Amino acid sequence: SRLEETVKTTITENPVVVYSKTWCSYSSEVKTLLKKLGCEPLVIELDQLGPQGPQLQKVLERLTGQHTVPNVFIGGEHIGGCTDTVKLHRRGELESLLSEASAK
Amino acid sequence: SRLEETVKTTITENPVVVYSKTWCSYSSEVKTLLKKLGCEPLVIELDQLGPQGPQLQKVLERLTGQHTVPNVFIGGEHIGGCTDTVKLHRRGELESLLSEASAK
Ligand SMILES: N[C@@H](CCC(=O)N[C@@H](CS)C(=O)NCC(=O)O)C(=O)O
Ligand SMILES: N[C@@H](CCC(=O)N[C@@H](CS)C(=O)NCC(=O)O)C(=O)O
Ligand code: FES
Repeated sequence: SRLEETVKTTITENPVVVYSKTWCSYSSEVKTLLKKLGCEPLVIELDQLGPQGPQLQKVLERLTGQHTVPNVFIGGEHIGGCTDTVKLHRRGELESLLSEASAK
Repeated sequence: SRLEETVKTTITENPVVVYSKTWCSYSSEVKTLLKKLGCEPLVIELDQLGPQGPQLQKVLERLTGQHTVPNVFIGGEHIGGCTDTVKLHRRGELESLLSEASAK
């Protein structure tokens, strides 16, 4: 579908992408963490896109199996949600992923 | 207002009350923590009450100054949100608050 192609292009052309919701604390946490590590994530706030928001969320579920936010991509790869990202950071792997994706 | 009276009665008659949203991870975290500490919170899921949900959320804001979820009450007292509750737990104060409340 066209929306699916849009998502694929977005995550390929942008080193760090976060699909988020403005009111969601888990989404805020992951955005704050990534910015703290010096990267400028492309943030897509699904609650600010009118009817396209839920559509995008469905496409993301089809592509990643994940229907929740935040939904994080680094270097075109699906990372996961907030807990997954924090886990990677605790293992010391997040920063290297970010530099590989040349997001810093 | 009648809704305000309902809230006041709810938090007075129930030792632990959590105003929550079913999809919210911060709400889940606080519910899990309280249950892990052996208490049976009364949980009110604001997203499952139709139009009354947003109304309740407004009343809670009037009563507590807090417009977010989760909104936690112990022994009739406003505790705060997820981070506030976790903070109390880390200081070792949550469990004593809980036992005091169930002794009332
Ligand atoms: N463990 C996941 C939890 C993700 C989750 O449950 N997200 C919630 C919001 S906090 C969600 O997407 N709920 C459904 C929705 O908002 O559409 C993570 O760390 O990201
Ligand atoms: N620090 C607060 C954050 C509370 C917060 O921002 N809650 C969000 C959901 S995670 C919220 O209520 N957003 C507005 C809404 O859902 O109406 C806490 O720990 O509870
Ligand atoms: S909506 Fe509350 S943590 Fe995501």
